[in-house]
Amino acid sequence: KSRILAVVNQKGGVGKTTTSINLGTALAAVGRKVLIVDFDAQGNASTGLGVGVRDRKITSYDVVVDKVPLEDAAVKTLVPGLELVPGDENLAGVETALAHDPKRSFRLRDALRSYRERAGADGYDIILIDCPPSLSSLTINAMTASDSLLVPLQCEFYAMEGLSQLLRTVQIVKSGLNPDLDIQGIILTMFDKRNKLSGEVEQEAREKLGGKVYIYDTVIPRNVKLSEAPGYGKPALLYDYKCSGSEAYIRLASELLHRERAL
Amino acid sequence: KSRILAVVNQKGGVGKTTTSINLGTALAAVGRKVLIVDFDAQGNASTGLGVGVRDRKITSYDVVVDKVPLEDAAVKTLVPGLELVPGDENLAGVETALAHDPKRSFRLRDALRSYRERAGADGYDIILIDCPPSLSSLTINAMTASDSLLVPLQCEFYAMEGLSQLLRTVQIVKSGLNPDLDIQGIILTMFDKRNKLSGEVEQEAREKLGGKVYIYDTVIPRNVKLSEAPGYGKPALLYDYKCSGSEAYIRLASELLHRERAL
Ligand SMILES: Nc1ncnc2c1ncn2[C@@H]1O[C@H](COP(=O)(O)OP(=O)(O)OP(=O)(O)O)[C@@H](O)[C@H]1O
Ligand SMILES: Nc1ncnc2c1ncn2[C@@H]1O[C@H](COP(=O)(O)OP(=O)(O)OP(=O)(O)O)[C@@H](O)[C@H]1O
Ligand SMILES: [Mg+2]
Ligand SMILES: [Mg+2]
Repeated sequence: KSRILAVVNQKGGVGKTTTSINLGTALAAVGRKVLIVDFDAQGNASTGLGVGVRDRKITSYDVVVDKVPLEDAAVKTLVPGLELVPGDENLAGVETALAHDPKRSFRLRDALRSYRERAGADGYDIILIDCPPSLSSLTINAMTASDSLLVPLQCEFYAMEGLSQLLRTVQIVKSGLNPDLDIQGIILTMFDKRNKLSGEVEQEAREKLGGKVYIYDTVIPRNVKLSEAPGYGKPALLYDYKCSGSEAYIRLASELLHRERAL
Repeated sequence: KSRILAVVNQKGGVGKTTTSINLGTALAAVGRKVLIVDFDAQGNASTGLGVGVRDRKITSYDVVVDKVPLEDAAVKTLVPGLELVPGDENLAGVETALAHDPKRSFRLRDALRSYRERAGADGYDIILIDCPPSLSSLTINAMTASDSLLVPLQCEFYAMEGLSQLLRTVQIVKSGLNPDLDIQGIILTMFDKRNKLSGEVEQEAREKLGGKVYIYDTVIPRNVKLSEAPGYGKPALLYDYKCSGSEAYIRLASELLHRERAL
Protein backbone atom coordinates (compact mmCIF):
# COMPACT_ATOMS: atom_id res chain seq x y z
CA LYS A 1 0.00 0.00 0.00
CA SER A 2 2.36 2.77 1.18
CA ARG A 3 4.91 3.73 -1.39
CA ILE A 4 8.25 4.63 0.24
CA LEU A 5 10.46 7.20 -1.51
CA ALA A 6 13.79 8.48 -0.12
CA VAL A 7 14.85 11.98 -1.20
CA VAL A 8 18.63 11.66 -1.58
CA ASN A 9 21.71 13.45 -2.83
CA GLN A 10 25.01 13.66 -0.96
CA LYS A 11 25.69 17.05 -2.50
CA GLY A 12 24.67 19.67 -0.01
CA GLY A 13 22.02 22.35 -0.47
CA VAL A 14 20.43 20.95 -3.65
CA GLY A 15 16.82 21.14 -2.43
CA LYS A 16 16.22 17.78 -0.70
CA THR A 17 14.33 19.28 2.22
CA THR A 18 12.50 21.86 0.11
CA THR A 19 11.39 19.07 -2.24
CA SER A 20 10.30 16.75 0.62
CA ILE A 21 8.18 19.46 2.23
CA ASN A 22 6.59 20.98 -0.87
CA LEU A 23 6.11 17.79 -2.87
CA GLY A 24 4.66 16.21 0.28
CA THR A 25 2.28 19.14 0.72
CA ALA A 26 1.23 19.08 -2.95
CA LEU A 27 0.50 15.33 -2.74
CA ALA A 28 -1.57 15.89 0.42
CA ALA A 29 -3.41 18.73 -1.36
CA VAL A 30 -4.65 16.22 -3.97
CA GLY A 31 -5.95 13.87 -1.32
CA ARG A 32 -3.03 11.50 -0.70
CA LYS A 33 -2.20 10.53 2.87
CA VAL A 34 1.47 11.48 3.22
CA LEU A 35 4.17 10.99 5.84
CA ILE A 36 7.53 12.76 5.83
CA VAL A 37 10.31 11.13 7.84
CA ASP A 38 12.92 13.73 8.81
CA PHE A 39 16.09 11.66 8.73
CA ASP A 40 18.58 14.52 8.93
CA ALA A 41 20.17 15.66 12.20
CA GLN A 42 19.72 19.26 11.03
CA GLY A 43 15.96 18.79 11.49
CA ASN A 44 15.19 21.19 8.63
CA ALA A 45 12.09 19.31 7.39
CA SER A 46 10.66 19.53 10.92
CA THR A 47 11.35 23.25 11.16
CA GLY A 48 10.03 23.91 7.67
CA LEU A 49 6.74 22.26 8.68
CA GLY A 50 6.43 24.31 11.84
CA VAL A 51 7.31 21.50 14.28
CA GLY A 52 9.67 23.24 16.68
CA VAL A 53 12.37 21.62 18.80
CA ARG A 54 10.05 21.49 21.84
CA ASP A 55 7.46 19.46 19.88
CA ARG A 56 9.93 16.80 18.80
CA LYS A 57 9.24 14.43 21.69
CA ILE A 58 9.66 11.17 19.72
CA THR A 59 11.91 11.36 16.66
CA SER A 60 13.13 9.14 13.84
CA TYR A 61 16.10 8.33 16.11
CA ASP A 62 13.70 6.61 18.54
CA VAL A 63 12.08 4.71 15.68
CA VAL A 64 15.35 3.18 14.49
CA VAL A 65 17.33 2.88 17.72
CA ASP A 66 14.59 2.10 20.30
CA LYS A 67 12.20 0.55 17.79
CA VAL A 68 9.33 2.87 18.73
CA PRO A 69 6.42 2.13 16.37
CA LEU A 70 6.19 4.62 13.51
CA GLU A 71 2.63 5.72 14.37
CA ASP A 72 3.75 6.70 17.89
CA ALA A 73 6.35 9.09 16.46
CA ALA A 74 4.21 10.62 13.72
CA VAL A 75 2.74 14.06 14.47
CA LYS A 76 0.17 16.12 12.59
CA THR A 77 1.35 19.18 10.72
CA LEU A 78 -0.51 22.32 9.69
CA VAL A 79 -1.15 20.61 6.34
CA PRO A 80 -4.24 18.35 6.36
CA GLY A 81 -3.27 14.85 5.28
CA LEU A 82 0.45 15.41 5.87
CA GLU A 83 2.15 13.96 8.96
CA LEU A 84 5.76 14.07 10.09
CA VAL A 85 8.17 11.91 12.05
CA PRO A 86 10.46 14.66 13.39
CA GLY A 87 14.24 14.60 13.25
CA ASP A 88 16.79 16.19 15.52
CA GLU A 89 20.44 16.35 16.54
CA ASN A 90 20.48 12.96 18.19
CA LEU A 91 20.30 11.40 14.72
CA ALA A 92 24.01 12.12 14.51
CA GLY A 93 24.40 9.37 17.13
CA VAL A 94 22.64 6.61 15.15
CA GLU A 95 25.83 5.18 13.67
CA THR A 96 27.43 4.73 17.11
CA ALA A 97 24.21 3.53 18.79
CA LEU A 98 23.76 0.75 16.19
CA ALA A 99 27.44 -0.14 15.68
CA HIS A 100 26.96 -3.47 17.51
CA ASP A 101 23.96 -4.58 15.37
CA PRO A 102 24.91 -6.54 12.23
CA LYS A 103 21.42 -5.81 10.82
CA ARG A 104 21.68 -2.05 11.53
CA SER A 105 21.07 -1.14 7.88
CA PHE A 106 17.59 -2.66 8.04
CA ARG A 107 16.32 -0.74 11.05
CA LEU A 108 14.28 1.84 9.13
CA ARG A 109 13.11 -0.76 6.61
CA ASP A 110 11.82 -2.99 9.40
CA ALA A 111 10.09 -0.07 11.12
CA LEU A 112 8.29 0.97 7.93
CA ARG A 113 7.42 -2.61 6.95
CA SER A 114 5.93 -3.44 10.32
CA TYR A 115 3.95 -0.20 10.11
CA ARG A 116 2.68 -1.17 6.65
CA GLU A 117 1.50 -4.54 7.98
CA ARG A 118 -0.27 -2.98 10.97
CA ALA A 119 -1.91 -0.16 9.00
CA GLY A 120 -3.02 -2.11 5.93
CA ALA A 121 -5.36 -0.11 3.69
CA ASP A 122 -5.57 2.76 6.23
CA GLY A 123 -1.88 3.53 6.00
CA TYR A 124 -0.10 6.38 4.30
CA ASP A 125 -0.23 6.41 0.51
CA ILE A 126 3.27 7.90 0.26
CA ILE A 127 6.17 8.07 2.72
CA LEU A 128 8.97 10.54 1.88
CA ILE A 129 12.30 10.24 3.70
CA ASP A 130 14.34 13.49 3.79
CA CYS A 131 18.02 12.47 3.87
CA PRO A 132 21.18 14.27 5.04
CA PRO A 133 23.91 15.44 2.60
CA SER A 134 26.10 12.34 2.89
CA LEU A 135 26.28 8.68 1.90
CA SER A 136 26.66 7.61 5.53
CA SER A 137 24.66 5.06 7.49
CA LEU A 138 21.48 7.18 7.70
CA THR A 139 21.27 7.50 3.91
CA ILE A 140 22.10 3.81 3.44
CA ASN A 141 19.33 2.97 5.94
CA ALA A 142 16.91 5.15 3.96
CA MET A 143 17.91 3.60 0.62
CA THR A 144 17.47 0.11 2.11
CA ALA A 145 14.00 1.04 3.39
CA SER A 146 12.79 2.55 0.11
CA ASP A 147 10.90 1.27 -2.88
CA SER A 148 12.42 4.03 -4.99
CA LEU A 149 14.53 7.20 -4.89
CA LEU A 150 13.87 10.83 -5.75
CA VAL A 151 17.07 12.72 -6.58
CA PRO A 152 16.93 16.54 -6.52
CA LEU A 153 19.66 17.84 -8.83
CA GLN A 154 20.61 21.49 -8.49
CA CYS A 155 21.35 23.11 -11.86
CA GLU A 156 24.97 23.75 -10.95
CA PHE A 157 28.30 22.25 -11.99
CA TYR A 158 29.29 20.53 -8.70
CA ALA A 159 25.87 18.94 -8.40
CA MET A 160 26.25 17.20 -11.77
CA GLU A 161 29.67 15.95 -10.75
CA GLY A 162 28.31 14.28 -7.64
CA LEU A 163 25.71 12.30 -9.51
CA SER A 164 28.03 9.51 -10.65
CA GLN A 165 29.02 8.81 -7.02
CA LEU A 166 25.36 8.66 -6.08
CA LEU A 167 24.51 6.29 -8.93
CA ARG A 168 27.36 3.99 -7.89
CA THR A 169 26.11 3.92 -4.31
CA VAL A 170 22.62 3.05 -5.52
CA GLN A 171 24.06 0.11 -7.46
CA ILE A 172 25.91 -1.09 -4.34
CA VAL A 173 22.74 -0.95 -2.25
CA LYS A 174 20.78 -2.62 -5.05
CA SER A 175 23.29 -5.49 -5.28
CA GLY A 176 23.07 -6.22 -1.57
CA LEU A 177 20.75 -4.59 0.93
CA ASN A 178 17.81 -3.77 -1.35
CA PRO A 179 17.61 -5.61 -4.70
CA ASP A 180 14.34 -3.90 -5.68
CA LEU A 181 15.72 -0.37 -5.32
CA ASP A 182 15.54 1.93 -8.34
CA ILE A 183 15.54 5.63 -9.09
CA GLN A 184 12.01 6.96 -9.50
CA GLY A 185 13.38 10.13 -11.04
CA ILE A 186 15.72 13.11 -11.05
CA ILE A 187 14.18 16.50 -10.23
CA LEU A 188 16.01 19.53 -11.61
CA THR A 189 15.97 22.25 -8.96
CA MET A 190 16.89 25.93 -8.58
CA PHE A 191 16.70 26.48 -12.32
CA ASP A 192 17.48 30.14 -12.98
CA LYS A 193 16.50 31.21 -16.49
CA ARG A 194 18.65 34.34 -16.09
CA ASN A 195 21.85 32.33 -16.17
CA LYS A 196 23.07 30.08 -18.97
CA LEU A 197 24.60 27.56 -16.51
CA SER A 198 21.11 26.26 -15.60
CA GLY A 199 20.28 25.55 -19.23
CA GLU A 200 23.64 23.89 -19.78
CA VAL A 201 23.24 21.60 -16.77
CA GLU A 202 19.69 20.68 -17.81
CA GLN A 203 20.82 19.88 -21.33
CA GLU A 204 23.79 17.82 -20.11
CA ALA A 205 21.63 15.93 -17.61
CA ARG A 206 19.01 15.04 -20.21
CA GLU A 207 21.65 14.04 -22.78
CA LYS A 208 23.95 12.08 -20.48
CA LEU A 209 21.40 10.49 -18.20
CA GLY A 210 18.14 10.63 -20.11
CA GLY A 211 18.52 7.09 -21.41
CA LYS A 212 19.48 5.60 -18.03
CA VAL A 213 17.30 7.41 -15.54
CA TYR A 214 13.98 9.25 -15.74
CA ILE A 215 14.31 13.02 -15.46
CA TYR A 216 11.06 14.78 -14.62
CA ASP A 217 9.73 17.22 -17.20
CA THR A 218 8.78 19.52 -14.31
CA VAL A 219 11.74 21.75 -13.45
CA ILE A 220 11.71 23.65 -10.12
CA PRO A 221 12.69 27.30 -10.73
CA ARG A 222 14.83 29.34 -8.35
CA ASN A 223 12.15 31.25 -6.44
CA VAL A 224 12.77 33.32 -3.31
CA LYS A 225 9.37 32.37 -1.83
CA LEU A 226 10.67 28.78 -1.46
CA SER A 227 13.48 30.03 0.75
CA GLU A 228 11.34 32.52 2.69
CA ALA A 229 8.61 30.01 3.62
CA PRO A 230 10.69 27.95 6.14
CA GLY A 231 11.18 31.08 8.24
CA TYR A 232 7.41 31.05 8.84
CA GLY A 233 7.32 27.28 9.50
CA LYS A 234 5.16 26.72 6.44
CA PRO A 235 5.49 24.96 3.12
CA ALA A 236 5.59 27.39 0.17
CA LEU A 237 2.16 26.11 -0.88
CA LEU A 238 0.71 27.63 2.31
CA TYR A 239 2.99 30.66 2.35
CA ASP A 240 2.31 31.69 -1.25
CA TYR A 241 0.16 29.34 -3.27
CA LYS A 242 0.49 31.31 -6.53
CA CYS A 243 4.29 31.66 -6.68
CA SER A 244 6.31 29.88 -9.37
CA GLY A 245 7.86 27.55 -6.78
CA SER A 246 4.51 26.32 -5.47
CA GLU A 247 3.13 25.86 -8.97
CA ALA A 248 6.16 23.79 -9.94
CA TYR A 249 5.76 21.46 -6.96
CA ILE A 250 2.06 21.04 -7.74
CA ARG A 251 2.98 20.05 -11.30
CA LEU A 252 5.70 17.75 -9.96
CA ALA A 253 3.17 16.00 -7.69
CA SER A 254 0.87 15.28 -10.60
CA GLU A 255 3.76 14.09 -12.79
CA LEU A 256 4.92 11.81 -9.97
CA LEU A 257 1.45 10.31 -9.55
CA HIS A 258 1.27 9.71 -13.32
CA ARG A 259 4.58 7.94 -13.18
CA GLU A 260 3.61 5.91 -10.15
CA ARG A 261 0.48 4.70 -11.92
CA ALA A 262 2.48 3.84 -15.03
CA LEU A 263 5.07 1.83 -13.10
CA LYS B 1 54.54 29.06 11.14
CA SER B 2 51.66 27.56 9.13
CA ARG B 3 48.28 28.72 10.29
CA ILE B 4 45.68 25.93 9.92
CA LEU B 5 42.08 26.95 9.25
CA ALA B 6 39.20 24.47 8.67
CA VAL B 7 36.29 25.68 6.55
CA VAL B 8 33.27 24.09 8.21
CA ASN B 9 29.48 24.06 8.27
CA GLN B 10 27.34 20.92 8.40
CA LYS B 11 24.62 22.70 6.42
CA GLY B 12 25.02 21.72 2.81
CA GLY B 13 25.69 24.03 -0.11
CA VAL B 14 26.61 27.16 1.89
CA GLY B 15 29.84 27.94 0.02
CA LYS B 16 32.54 25.97 1.91
CA THR B 17 34.31 24.79 -1.24
CA THR B 18 33.81 28.06 -3.12
CA THR B 19 35.30 29.92 -0.12
CA SER B 20 38.26 27.51 0.26
CA ILE B 21 39.18 27.81 -3.42
CA ASN B 22 38.70 31.55 -3.90
CA LEU B 23 39.99 32.72 -0.53
CA GLY B 24 42.98 30.41 -1.02
CA THR B 25 43.61 31.90 -4.45
CA ALA B 26 43.29 35.47 -3.19
CA LEU B 27 45.76 34.77 -0.37
CA ALA B 28 48.22 33.25 -2.87
CA ALA B 29 47.73 36.32 -5.10
CA VAL B 30 49.07 38.52 -2.29
CA GLY B 31 52.14 36.35 -1.87
CA ARG B 32 51.14 33.86 0.81
CA LYS B 33 52.12 30.20 0.37
CA VAL B 34 48.83 28.37 0.64
CA LEU B 35 47.75 24.72 0.81
CA ILE B 36 44.16 23.52 0.46
CA VAL B 37 43.37 20.08 1.88
CA ASP B 38 40.30 18.62 0.14
CA PHE B 39 38.74 16.65 2.97
CA ASP B 40 35.39 15.95 1.29
CA ALA B 41 34.65 12.69 -0.53
CA GLN B 42 32.87 14.74 -3.21
CA GLY B 43 36.30 16.09 -4.25
CA ASN B 44 34.80 19.43 -5.30
CA ALA B 45 37.81 21.53 -4.22
CA SER B 46 40.04 19.32 -6.37
CA THR B 47 37.74 19.66 -9.39
CA GLY B 48 37.34 23.40 -8.89
CA LEU B 49 41.13 23.75 -9.01
CA GLY B 50 41.42 21.74 -12.20
CA VAL B 51 42.88 18.60 -10.57
CA GLY B 52 40.92 15.83 -12.29
CA VAL B 53 40.23 12.35 -10.95
CA ARG B 54 43.19 10.89 -12.92
CA ASP B 55 45.62 13.32 -11.20
CA ARG B 56 44.54 12.40 -7.67
CA LYS B 57 47.22 9.73 -7.18
CA ILE B 58 47.80 10.41 -3.45
CA THR B 59 44.90 11.94 -1.55
CA SER B 60 44.04 13.20 1.93
CA TYR B 61 42.78 9.65 2.61
CA ASP B 62 46.37 8.36 2.23
CA VAL B 63 47.67 11.11 4.52
CA VAL B 64 45.37 10.17 7.39
CA VAL B 65 44.99 6.40 6.91
CA ASP B 66 48.42 5.38 5.56
CA LYS B 67 50.28 8.31 7.16
CA VAL B 68 51.78 9.45 3.83
CA PRO B 69 53.71 12.67 4.50
CA LEU B 70 51.75 15.78 3.56
CA GLU B 71 54.36 17.07 1.11
CA ASP B 72 54.17 13.78 -0.85
CA ALA B 73 50.43 14.28 -1.39
CA ALA B 74 50.50 18.00 -2.22
CA VAL B 75 50.26 18.88 -5.92
CA LYS B 76 50.73 22.21 -7.70
CA THR B 77 47.65 23.95 -9.09
CA LEU B 78 47.30 26.46 -11.91
CA VAL B 79 47.54 29.19 -9.25
CA PRO B 80 51.13 30.13 -8.37
CA GLY B 81 51.69 29.75 -4.64
CA LEU B 82 48.61 27.55 -4.14
CA GLU B 83 48.98 23.79 -3.69
CA LEU B 84 46.36 21.10 -3.06
CA VAL B 85 46.11 17.77 -1.29
CA PRO B 86 43.36 16.17 -3.42
CA GLY B 87 40.30 14.45 -2.04
CA ASP B 88 38.23 11.65 -3.52
CA GLU B 89 35.54 9.08 -2.85
CA ASN B 90 37.69 6.85 -0.71
CA LEU B 91 37.45 9.50 2.04
CA ALA B 92 34.01 8.04 2.75
CA GLY B 93 35.90 5.00 4.07
CA VAL B 94 38.02 6.86 6.64
CA GLU B 95 35.65 6.21 9.54
CA THR B 96 35.72 2.43 8.97
CA ALA B 97 39.45 2.32 8.20
CA LEU B 98 40.31 4.06 11.49
CA ALA B 99 37.61 2.50 13.69
CA HIS B 100 40.23 0.39 15.52
CA ASP B 101 42.46 3.39 16.39
CA PRO B 102 41.61 5.13 19.70
CA LYS B 103 43.61 8.16 18.52
CA ARG B 104 41.82 8.32 15.15
CA SER B 105 40.65 11.92 15.76
CA PHE B 106 44.26 13.11 15.81
CA ARG B 107 45.37 11.65 12.48
CA LEU B 108 45.12 14.88 10.46
CA ARG B 109 46.50 16.94 13.35
CA ASP B 110 49.55 14.69 13.58
CA ALA B 111 50.08 14.78 9.82
CA LEU B 112 49.97 18.59 9.73
CA ARG B 113 52.11 18.99 12.86
CA SER B 114 54.82 16.68 11.64
CA TYR B 115 54.79 18.59 8.33
CA ARG B 116 55.15 21.90 10.22
CA GLU B 117 58.18 20.56 12.08
CA ARG B 118 59.84 19.28 8.91
CA ALA B 119 59.14 22.40 6.85
CA GLY B 120 59.93 25.07 9.44
CA ALA B 121 60.12 28.55 7.92
CA ASP B 122 59.75 27.18 4.35
CA GLY B 123 56.32 25.78 5.03
CA TYR B 124 52.92 27.01 3.94
CA ASP B 125 51.76 30.26 5.51
CA ILE B 126 48.13 29.12 5.52
CA ILE B 127 46.52 25.69 5.28
CA LEU B 128 42.78 25.62 4.48
CA ILE B 129 40.81 22.38 5.06
CA ASP B 130 37.62 22.08 2.96
CA CYS B 131 35.17 19.98 5.01
CA PRO B 132 32.13 17.90 4.03
CA PRO B 133 28.55 18.88 5.01
CA SER B 134 28.39 16.85 8.21
CA LEU B 135 29.69 16.74 11.78
CA SER B 136 31.11 13.24 11.25
CA SER B 137 34.61 11.96 11.89
CA LEU B 138 36.22 13.83 8.96
CA THR B 139 34.97 17.20 10.24
CA ILE B 140 35.96 16.32 13.83
CA ASN B 141 39.42 15.36 12.54
CA ALA B 142 39.67 18.72 10.77
CA MET B 143 38.52 20.68 13.83
CA THR B 144 41.04 18.81 15.96
CA ALA B 145 43.83 19.64 13.49
CA SER B 146 42.97 23.34 13.22
CA ASP B 147 44.16 26.48 14.95
CA SER B 148 40.88 28.17 14.04
CA LEU B 149 37.67 27.80 12.03
CA LEU B 150 36.14 29.71 9.13
CA VAL B 151 32.36 29.30 8.95
CA PRO B 152 30.64 30.22 5.67
CA LEU B 153 27.04 31.14 6.46
CA GLN B 154 24.60 31.27 3.56
CA CYS B 155 22.11 34.12 3.91
CA GLU B 156 19.16 31.75 4.16
CA PHE B 157 16.85 30.64 6.96
CA TYR B 158 17.97 27.00 7.34
CA ALA B 159 21.62 28.03 7.41
CA MET B 160 21.06 30.27 10.45
CA GLU B 161 19.22 27.44 12.18
CA GLY B 162 22.18 25.09 11.83
CA LEU B 163 24.62 27.48 13.42
CA SER B 164 23.74 26.64 17.03
CA GLN B 165 24.47 22.94 16.38
CA LEU B 166 27.81 23.89 14.90
CA LEU B 167 28.72 26.14 17.83
CA ARG B 168 27.86 23.34 20.27
CA THR B 169 30.09 20.91 18.37
CA VAL B 170 32.94 23.41 18.47
CA GLN B 171 32.56 23.66 22.26
CA ILE B 172 32.68 19.86 22.54
CA VAL B 173 35.87 19.66 20.46
CA LYS B 174 37.35 22.57 22.41
CA SER B 175 36.63 20.88 25.76
CA GLY B 176 38.41 17.68 24.72
CA LEU B 177 40.29 17.09 21.50
CA ASN B 178 41.52 20.63 20.82
CA PRO B 179 41.46 23.12 23.72
CA ASP B 180 42.96 25.92 21.63
CA LEU B 181 40.24 25.80 18.97
CA ASP B 182 38.28 28.96 18.26
CA ILE B 183 36.22 30.47 15.48
CA GLN B 184 38.29 32.85 13.38
CA GLY B 185 35.13 34.25 11.84
CA ILE B 186 31.79 33.81 10.10
CA ILE B 187 31.66 34.67 6.40
CA LEU B 188 28.25 35.66 5.04
CA THR B 189 27.82 34.09 1.58
CA MET B 190 25.41 34.21 -1.37
CA PHE B 191 24.06 37.58 -0.28
CA ASP B 192 21.41 38.60 -2.80
CA LYS B 193 20.53 42.26 -2.51
CA ARG B 194 17.41 41.64 -4.60
CA ASN B 195 15.78 39.68 -1.82
CA LYS B 196 14.96 40.88 1.66
CA LEU B 197 15.77 37.50 3.24
CA SER B 198 19.51 38.13 2.79
CA GLY B 199 19.35 41.40 4.68
CA GLU B 200 17.25 39.84 7.43
CA VAL B 201 19.70 36.97 7.91
CA GLU B 202 22.67 39.36 7.96
CA GLN B 203 20.98 41.57 10.52
CA GLU B 204 19.97 38.61 12.70
CA ALA B 205 23.47 37.11 12.51
CA ARG B 206 25.16 40.36 13.50
CA GLU B 207 22.67 41.00 16.32
CA LYS B 208 22.52 37.47 17.73
CA LEU B 209 26.12 36.42 17.23
CA GLY B 210 28.05 39.66 16.88
CA GLY B 211 29.03 39.72 20.55
CA LYS B 212 30.13 36.07 20.65
CA VAL B 213 31.79 35.46 17.33
CA TYR B 214 33.52 37.69 14.78
CA ILE B 215 31.51 38.19 11.60
CA TYR B 216 33.56 39.48 8.69
CA ASP B 217 32.59 42.86 7.31
CA THR B 218 33.18 41.46 3.82
CA VAL B 219 29.99 39.81 2.54
CA ILE B 220 30.20 37.48 -0.49
CA PRO B 221 27.44 38.37 -2.99
CA ARG B 222 25.50 35.80 -5.00
CA ASN B 223 27.37 35.97 -8.33
CA VAL B 224 26.91 33.52 -11.19
CA LYS B 225 30.61 33.71 -12.14
CA LEU B 226 31.41 31.92 -8.87
CA SER B 227 29.28 28.98 -9.93
CA GLU B 228 30.43 28.99 -13.55
CA ALA B 229 34.16 28.93 -12.76
CA PRO B 230 34.33 25.33 -11.40
CA GLY B 231 33.11 24.07 -14.77
CA TYR B 232 36.37 25.38 -16.25
CA GLY B 233 38.49 23.99 -13.39
CA LYS B 234 39.49 27.47 -12.34
CA PRO B 235 38.97 29.69 -9.33
CA ALA B 236 36.75 32.70 -10.07
CA LEU B 237 39.81 34.93 -9.68
CA LEU B 238 41.30 33.33 -12.80
CA TYR B 239 37.98 32.90 -14.62
CA ASP B 240 36.83 36.51 -14.16
CA TYR B 241 39.05 38.69 -12.02
CA LYS B 242 36.76 41.72 -12.17
CA CYS B 243 33.45 40.08 -11.15
CA SER B 244 31.80 40.96 -7.83
CA GLY B 245 32.51 37.47 -6.46
CA SER B 246 36.27 37.71 -7.12
CA GLU B 247 36.46 41.22 -5.69
CA ALA B 248 34.68 40.07 -2.52
CA TYR B 249 37.11 37.20 -1.98
CA ILE B 250 40.06 39.57 -2.51
CA ARG B 251 38.62 41.87 0.15
CA LEU B 252 37.99 38.88 2.41
CA ALA B 253 41.63 37.79 2.08
CA SER B 254 42.88 41.19 3.16
CA GLU B 255 40.40 41.33 6.06
CA LEU B 256 41.49 37.85 7.16
CA LEU B 257 45.18 38.84 7.07
CA HIS B 258 44.37 41.95 9.14
CA ARG B 259 42.61 39.81 11.68
CA GLU B 260 45.38 37.24 11.75
CA ARG B 261 47.93 39.97 12.49
CA ALA B 262 45.70 41.41 15.21
CA LEU B 263 45.22 38.08 16.95
N1 LIG C 1 13.92 26.36 -5.93
C1 LIG C 1 14.45 27.10 -4.96
N2 LIG C 1 14.54 28.43 -5.11
C2 LIG C 1 15.13 29.20 -4.16
N3 LIG C 1 15.67 28.73 -3.02
C3 LIG C 1 15.60 27.42 -2.82
C4 LIG C 1 14.99 26.52 -3.75
N4 LIG C 1 15.07 25.27 -3.26
C5 LIG C 1 15.71 25.37 -2.07
N5 LIG C 1 16.01 26.66 -1.80
C6 LIG C 1 16.77 27.18 -0.65
O1 LIG C 1 18.12 26.75 -0.84
C7 LIG C 1 18.66 26.24 0.38
C8 LIG C 1 18.99 24.77 0.19
O2 LIG C 1 17.82 24.01 0.04
P1 LIG C 1 17.52 22.77 1.00
O3 LIG C 1 17.89 23.10 2.40
O4 LIG C 1 16.15 22.31 0.72
O5 LIG C 1 18.56 21.75 0.38
P2 LIG C 1 19.03 20.36 1.01
O6 LIG C 1 19.54 19.56 -0.12
O7 LIG C 1 17.95 19.80 1.84
O8 LIG C 1 20.26 20.85 1.94
P3 LIG C 1 21.13 19.87 2.91
O9 LIG C 1 22.10 19.22 1.98
O10 LIG C 1 21.79 20.81 3.89
O11 LIG C 1 20.15 18.94 3.55
C9 LIG C 1 17.61 26.50 1.45
O12 LIG C 1 17.91 27.71 2.09
C10 LIG C 1 16.30 26.60 0.67
O13 LIG C 1 15.39 27.44 1.29
N1 LIG D 1 28.46 33.52 -3.85
C1 LIG D 1 27.98 32.62 -4.69
N2 LIG D 1 27.21 33.02 -5.72
C2 LIG D 1 26.67 32.12 -6.57
N3 LIG D 1 26.86 30.79 -6.50
C3 LIG D 1 27.62 30.33 -5.50
C4 LIG D 1 28.24 31.21 -4.55
N4 LIG D 1 28.95 30.46 -3.68
C5 LIG D 1 28.78 29.17 -4.06
N5 LIG D 1 28.00 29.09 -5.16
C6 LIG D 1 27.51 27.88 -5.85
O1 LIG D 1 26.58 27.27 -4.96
C7 LIG D 1 26.79 25.86 -4.89
C8 LIG D 1 27.17 25.51 -3.45
O2 LIG D 1 28.45 26.03 -3.14
P1 LIG D 1 29.62 25.08 -2.60
O3 LIG D 1 29.63 23.81 -3.34
O4 LIG D 1 30.86 25.89 -2.54
O5 LIG D 1 29.07 24.86 -1.13
P2 LIG D 1 29.56 23.77 -0.07
O6 LIG D 1 29.19 24.30 1.26
O7 LIG D 1 31.00 23.48 -0.31
O8 LIG D 1 28.65 22.51 -0.46
P3 LIG D 1 28.75 21.05 0.22
O9 LIG D 1 27.97 21.21 1.50
O10 LIG D 1 28.09 20.11 -0.76
O11 LIG D 1 30.21 20.77 0.43
C9 LIG D 1 27.88 25.54 -5.90
O12 LIG D 1 27.27 25.14 -7.09
C10 LIG D 1 28.62 26.87 -6.08
O13 LIG D 1 29.16 26.99 -7.36
MG1 LIG E 1 18.07 19.10 3.82
MG1 LIG F 1 31.91 21.56 -0.55
